Amino acid sequence: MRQIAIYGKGGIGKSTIAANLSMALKEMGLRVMQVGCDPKRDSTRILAGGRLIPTVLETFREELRIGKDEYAISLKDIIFQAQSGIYCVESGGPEPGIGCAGRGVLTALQILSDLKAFETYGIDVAIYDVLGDVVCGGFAMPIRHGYAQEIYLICSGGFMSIYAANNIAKAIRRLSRRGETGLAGVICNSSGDEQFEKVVLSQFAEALGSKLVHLVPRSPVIQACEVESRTVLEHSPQSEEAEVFRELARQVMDNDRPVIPKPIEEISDLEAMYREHLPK
Amino acid sequence: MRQIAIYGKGGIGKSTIAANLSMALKEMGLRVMQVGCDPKRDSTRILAGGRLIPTVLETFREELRIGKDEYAISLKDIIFQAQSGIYCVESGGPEPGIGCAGRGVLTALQILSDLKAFETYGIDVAIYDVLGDVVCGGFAMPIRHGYAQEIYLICSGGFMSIYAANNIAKAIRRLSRRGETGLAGVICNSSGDEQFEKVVLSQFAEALGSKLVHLVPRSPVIQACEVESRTVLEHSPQSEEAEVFRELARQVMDNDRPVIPKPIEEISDLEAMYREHLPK
Ligand SMILES: Nc1ncnc2c1ncn2[C@@H]1O[C@H](COP(=O)(O)OP(=O)(O)O)[C@@H](O)[C@H]1O
Ligand SMILES: Nc1ncnc2c1ncn2[C@@H]1O[C@H](COP(=O)(O)OP(=O)(O)O)[C@@H](O)[C@H]1O
Ligand code: SF4
Ligand SMILES: [Mg+2]
Ligand SMILES: [Mg+2]
Repeated sequence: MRQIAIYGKGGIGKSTIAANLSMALKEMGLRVMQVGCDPKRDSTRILAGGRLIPTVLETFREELRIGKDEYAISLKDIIFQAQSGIYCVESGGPEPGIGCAGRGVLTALQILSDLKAFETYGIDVAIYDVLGDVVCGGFAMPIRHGYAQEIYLICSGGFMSIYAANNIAKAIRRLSRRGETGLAGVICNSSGDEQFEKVVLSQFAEALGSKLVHLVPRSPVIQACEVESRTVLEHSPQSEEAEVFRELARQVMDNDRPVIPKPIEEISDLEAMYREHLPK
Repeated sequence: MRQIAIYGKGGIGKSTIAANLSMALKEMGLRVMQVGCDPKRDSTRILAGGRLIPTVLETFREELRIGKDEYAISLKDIIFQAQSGIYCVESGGPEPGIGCAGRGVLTALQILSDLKAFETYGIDVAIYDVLGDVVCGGFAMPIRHGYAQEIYLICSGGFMSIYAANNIAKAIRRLSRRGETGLAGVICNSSGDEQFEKVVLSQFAEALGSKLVHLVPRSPVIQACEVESRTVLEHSPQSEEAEVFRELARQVMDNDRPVIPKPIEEISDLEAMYREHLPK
C-alpha cells in the first residue's frame, strides 16, 4: 500500500490537487482513500458533493463522552464512500482553543490503523492532505510516526509558498525515517506565470535533492469544479485539465523513491535564488 | 493603549487589512506597532518594503545558543521602524518540525512585554496579525493571556471563512477574560459578491452578539500594492480603497466595547444560515 502526503501553505491548492489526484488514481483502477488532515475538515468536500463529512475526532469525542473508547467506533461512522467510489475521511481538529491540533491529526490516523481501516477496505493508495502553514511539532507528527511516506510539496510562483515548502523540507529532514519516509517531489499549482515557475521551481526542487514532478495550470475549469463540488475528471473528462491530473497520477505511481531533502538553510539564500529568475 | 487582534483563515486577507489599518491609524497621528503572529513571518512585509524582517524567536534562539536569556536581546534587534514610522515585529515560529508554534507566539509576546517594548516606543495601538486556520490551544494563547483584547474576525463570502471565524469565536468564548478581552466585530474582505456578503455576514455577526464593522472591496489596487510592497495609503492616497481603510480605522477606534461571543454550536445550523441567503 502507498501512503502519499500533500503538504503546502494554506490556500495553495492542496485539497484541489489531492481530490483530483485521488480521482485519477481511482480511474486507473486503484482503491483510494483520501484523509483530510486539516482542522478545516474541507479536504474531501469536492469528493463528497459539497458535504462536510463527520470527522474522526468529533466521533471519538462522542464515544469518550459516554465512557467508551476508540474501539466503540464503527468504521462506517468515520469513512464515507463518495459516488466515485473513493473513500473519504476527515481527521478534524480539537475543540476550538484547547488541545493540540497536530496531535489530534495523529490520533485520528492511529484510530484508522487500530481499527484496520486500510485492510478492511483493501486500500491500494492513501492520500493525506495536510495543513502546511504551521510546521510545528504537532503537524509534523504524521511524518515522525511514518504515516506520510511519500511527501509532495505544493508550490506556486509566489515566494511565500516556496518559503513554506522549504520549512516543511526542514521538518522532513529532521523527522523522516531513513528508507521509510521522505520527499517524493515538488508539484507546481500555477498562479499564472508558468515560464517563471518552471525555472524557479525546478531549481528549488533540485536544490532539495528532488525534482519538479508536474505543473497544474491555473484554470477557470478547476475553479468552476470547486463551485460545483465535482472533480475535473467527473465535470470535464475530455478537458486538458483532466489529462493533467491523469499524467500527475502516472508520475506519482512511477515515482516510488522518496529522498531525505537538503533544504536551503538561510532565508537570504532562498530569496537570492528566487530573485535570480525574476524578470528584470 | 489598545491591543487589537486580527484573526481569520489562511489567505483571507489578514495581513493586507492589518498593514493598511496600521497605516490609516498612523495617519490619524497614533503611534502604531504591528506584530505578526504567524509563523510565515510575512505580516509586515508590505510595511517593510518587501523585506522579511528578523523574528523575535530566531533572535531569542541565537541568545539561548550562547548561554544568554531574553534580557540580552536589544529592542532594536526585534523591532524595526518602517519608512512610514510604523513599528514592525514578527514573532516567527519554532524550528520546523519541533515545538509548538502557538506557544512560540506567546513567548514572543511575553518577551516584548518583559523588555517594555510598548512603553519604550510610546505605543498607542498594537495590531496583532494572528493565524486563524488552526484554533488549537497554542494559537489561542494570545487570547488566554490577555494580549488579544479587541478581536476582529476577517471573513469573505466563502463558507469556509465563516466556519473558521465561528471556531475562533468558540475559542474566544472559552478563553476570554470577562471585561478584558472579547470579540470587537467582523470585517468583510470581499471575494466579489458584496450584496450577498453584507446580508450573510451581518446575520452571522449579529448571531455572535456582535456586528459587521466594515467591508473592504476586492480590488486590483490592493493586489497591485502587495506586489509593490506598499500600503494603499502610500500607493494611492486619493483612491476609494484608501478611504475604505481610513473609515475602518475610525470604526475600530470608536468601537471599544468587545463582547463575549455566542458562536453557532452546530455546523448544520451554520450551513443552514448560509444557504438561506444563497441565490436560488
Ligand atoms: N489550478 C487552479 N486553478 C484555479 N483555481 C484553483 C487551482 N487550484 C486551486 N484553486 C482554487 O484555489 C482555492 C484554494 O484551493 P484549496 O485546494 O482549497 O487550497 P488548500 O487546500 O491548499 O487550502 C480554491 O478555491 C480552489 O478552487
Ligand atoms: N481586498 C483585496 N483585494 C484584492 N486582493 C486582496 C485583497 N485582500 C487580500 N488580497 C490578496 O490576497 C492575498 C492574501 O492576502 P493576505 O493578507 O496575505 O492573507 P492572510 O494574511 O490572511 O494569509 C494577497 O495576495 C493579497 O494581496
Ligand atoms: S504544536 Fe502546533 S498544532 Fe499543537 S498546539 Fe502547538 S501550534 Fe497548535
Ligand atoms: Mg485544503
Ligand atoms: Mg498573513
